[in-house]
Amino acid sequence: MHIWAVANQKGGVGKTTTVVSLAGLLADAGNRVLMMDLDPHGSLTSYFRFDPDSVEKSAYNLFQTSGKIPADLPASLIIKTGHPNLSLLPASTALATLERHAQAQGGMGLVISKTLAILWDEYDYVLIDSPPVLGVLMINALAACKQLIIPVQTEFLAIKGLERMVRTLTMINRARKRPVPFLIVPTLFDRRTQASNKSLRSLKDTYDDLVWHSVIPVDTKLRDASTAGIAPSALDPNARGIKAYESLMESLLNPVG
Amino acid sequence: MHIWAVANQKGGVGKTTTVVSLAGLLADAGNRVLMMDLDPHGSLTSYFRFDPDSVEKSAYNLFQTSGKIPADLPASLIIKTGHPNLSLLPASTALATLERHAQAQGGMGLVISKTLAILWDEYDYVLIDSPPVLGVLMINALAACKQLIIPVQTEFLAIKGLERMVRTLTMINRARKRPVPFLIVPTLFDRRTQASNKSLRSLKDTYDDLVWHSVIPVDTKLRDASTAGIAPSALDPNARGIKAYESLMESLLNPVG
Ligand SMILES: Nc1ncnc2c1ncn2[C@@H]1O[C@H](COP(=O)(O)OP(=O)(O)OP(=O)(O)O)[C@@H](O)[C@H]1O
Ligand SMILES: Nc1ncnc2c1ncn2[C@@H]1O[C@H](COP(=O)(O)OP(=O)(O)OP(=O)(O)O)[C@@H](O)[C@H]1O
Ligand SMILES: [Mg+2]
Ligand SMILES: [Mg+2]
Repeated sequence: MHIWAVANQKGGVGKTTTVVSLAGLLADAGNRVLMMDLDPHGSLTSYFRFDPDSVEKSAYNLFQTSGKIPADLPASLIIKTGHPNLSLLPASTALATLERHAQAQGGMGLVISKTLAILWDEYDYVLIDSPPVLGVLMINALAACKQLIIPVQTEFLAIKGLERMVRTLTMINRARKRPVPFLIVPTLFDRRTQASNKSLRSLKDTYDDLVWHSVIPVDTKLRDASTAGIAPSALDPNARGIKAYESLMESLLNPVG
Repeated sequence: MHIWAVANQKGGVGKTTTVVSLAGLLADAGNRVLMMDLDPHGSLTSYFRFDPDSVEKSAYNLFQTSGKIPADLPASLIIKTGHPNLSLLPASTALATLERHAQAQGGMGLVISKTLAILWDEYDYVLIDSPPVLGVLMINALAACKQLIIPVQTEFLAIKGLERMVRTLTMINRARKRPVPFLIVPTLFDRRTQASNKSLRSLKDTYDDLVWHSVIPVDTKLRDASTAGIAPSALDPNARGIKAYESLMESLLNPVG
């Protein structure tokens, strides 16, 4: 099982869009793919027309087990998306209450790792969407993943916030046996604007080969797909945005060096 | 003192951009303006070149007082931005730890209201930026404000998330003596795309006169201002984005009906 998490404390940088784009492409290639929505706001869950406010079974149930997860629980929470080979473990807005209990209960940082250990033979790829906040849910995603993708908008505020994300990651990596490899992916890139080009150069100057060699361009087809409630590759496999995500998938599947 | 909060649980919809644009314009008109950054990620603080990771005095200090705020504390946390009449009470990344203690301490929802009661005669307008998460910091902003502005990107996922925000607000309004008036402001509007126009229509169909009569267009000058670290009106008072924020300010200052 390959476990990829997508995280960034900055909001609106394309985390959910990255999860659904890559997951759709991996499923199209014949892999059994599970998406996990750990964002209490539930964008990924809403994307596929499920309601994070009223869903009865969700990732929240995993955190109600005080540490020992029953073997049959994870599979019972998973729903089909209608896209072949693509399943979803939805979010519930109740996830927002977990932060408050994290202090009292302790040890909540490994709930998702334990869940994926139970599901190990069921899926080839698991893609985890996380909220734009450093808290117990993001920690779970960072602790469980084997590869981290950090989408960054090519503009000042988003790059400023990246420093913090990279520092957080370095801290978490110290506590892990094996550090998580991460890739910084420039998103919402608009080649017509000066600001995008300047920011991309400064991103590469600062982070060097931690930055993916290409970019995800602005492509309204990616928005149209969320309006239609289908994975972007199902809407238009030849769209610029999808072609870029295909090349990102290639880079992740065949890391150089 | 007029207290405006800008909030939305969806990330990247232009909350920080709205705070800095309106605050700059109100300051240019001769008002004494205070911006408050309640986002642990500290975009507004970084915008003005202060570092949320290392700032010693911040909004975090207000929450360390277990309920009774010393009269001289709020003013001691405020810094100048270099823009005339515009001050900032910065965020610290330590704000991210508050959620965990909120459960144990209780009554943390009114810290910002109590702070502004102390600063009442010092400022004409206070604009509060909040994180994209429903938690103790957003609750503080909603409890303290007299007017709420909800920026919404004109696209499906952002509109879907709005339902939850409006429901949250209705819930909080029940606990307040006087309900908070709120205005939904369409942002990042790109009149060239079908998706923007369609979404705007559906927004108005659903929320009627809760939606501002105009829109904030996509304007790269707003991004350029954050790269330059100055309020957008100082960069270019005639930019499309700033003209739109001027008209929003008018609507807020002279509400119809
Ligand atoms: N490459 C792209 N081209 C055009 N639109 C995009 C692109 N990537 C993302 N978007 C749009 O930008 C908005 C933000 O994207 P998304 O919701 O994926 O970000 P996020 O980081 O998951 O946000 P949040 O912090 O709220 O979780 C959405 O409306 C999405 O459709
Ligand atoms: N009208 C606009 N035109 C062009 N760019 C914009 C506009 N409004 C916001 N932006 C840009 O979009 C990005 C997101 O805006 P901003 O950071 O203000 O959103 P936010 O809601 O505060 O995000 P977060 O959820 O992370 O706090 C920023 O890069 C900002 O410069
Ligand atoms: Mg998201
Ligand atoms: Mg912000």
